[in-house]
Amino acid sequence: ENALISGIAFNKDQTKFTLHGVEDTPGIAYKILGPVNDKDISVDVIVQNISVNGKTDFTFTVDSEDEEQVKSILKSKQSGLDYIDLLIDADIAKVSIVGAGMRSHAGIASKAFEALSNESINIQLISTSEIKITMVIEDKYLELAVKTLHKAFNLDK
Amino acid sequence: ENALISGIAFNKDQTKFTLHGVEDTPGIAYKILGPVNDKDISVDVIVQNISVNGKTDFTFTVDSEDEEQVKSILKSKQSGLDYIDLLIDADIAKVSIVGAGMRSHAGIASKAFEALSNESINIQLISTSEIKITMVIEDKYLELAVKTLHKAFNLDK
Ligand SMILES: C[C@@H](O)[C@H](N)C(=O)O
Ligand SMILES: C[C@@H](O)[C@H](N)C(=O)O
Repeated sequence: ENALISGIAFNKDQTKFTLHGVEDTPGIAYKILGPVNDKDISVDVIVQNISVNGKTDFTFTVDSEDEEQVKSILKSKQSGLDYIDLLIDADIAKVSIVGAGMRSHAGIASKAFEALSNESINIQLISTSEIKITMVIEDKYLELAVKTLHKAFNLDK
Repeated sequence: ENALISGIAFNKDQTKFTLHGVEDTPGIAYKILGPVNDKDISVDVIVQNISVNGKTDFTFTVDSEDEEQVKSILKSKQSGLDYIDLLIDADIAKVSIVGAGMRSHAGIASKAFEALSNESINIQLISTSEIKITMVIEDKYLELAVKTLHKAFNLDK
């Protein structure tokens, strides 16, 4: 499956927002992202996993320059949203394995996970699509992660 | 941004596996997906959000025909993985908004979230990339969701 990988993309200039403990009921995702969109703020990764005991976490990343504005939007909405905690983290980097038509992610993803694990790099967030496996890690490991993944997928020229 | 949307894709034949309460330490994602990949099982969506108190949930979907095999792989790995609970759900449908170059997901995502919320359809899982916003919902709402999203994005011919 290696032949499908066209490269490793990365971005250090994002901030991750996590609304911890939102209600898992219809309309909540819109209540979170609607106000951010109304201010024309560009959102990149959006990840939400299933809820346990009716609550879940909703995470999204924005360009770091928009951090202050997003923070004030979310803080002003807290009463309507009812989340337990707002976690903001600018010390992140996004690393993606980019390929074409990755029918099954398992092979490519497990190879990427293995490569990062061999370097003891912790994966904070994972999101996949047909063309990309996106992982958020601590920004201090970005260079090591990119080097490791280049090697794992034989992308070293 | 409507012009960018090319269609709504969906799939009812998947099963969602969630390992609830895995340790958020390097190597865990590989320990989960490595064994699944070793058996050549095709994995589609992979979602993991940030951890709280050192534990997080890891979710992935497979074709429903592979459900039993994945279940026995994960159950046999429980001692090495140390998860609190294995949640399996075949009553799901995956619905995706497919577009090209969606630089910012906020506009398209919040419109999709609003459309589903107006029909009281709960979004269980969210994962995004440049070309797709993927949502997992209960399979009984699939037809309504696809109709609603077609309308919201003016895709009705
Ligand atoms: C948490 C959020 O995604 C909620 N389930 C919704 O449908 O909006
Ligand atoms: C939970 C899992 O993703 C872990 N953080 C890892 O790096 O493998």
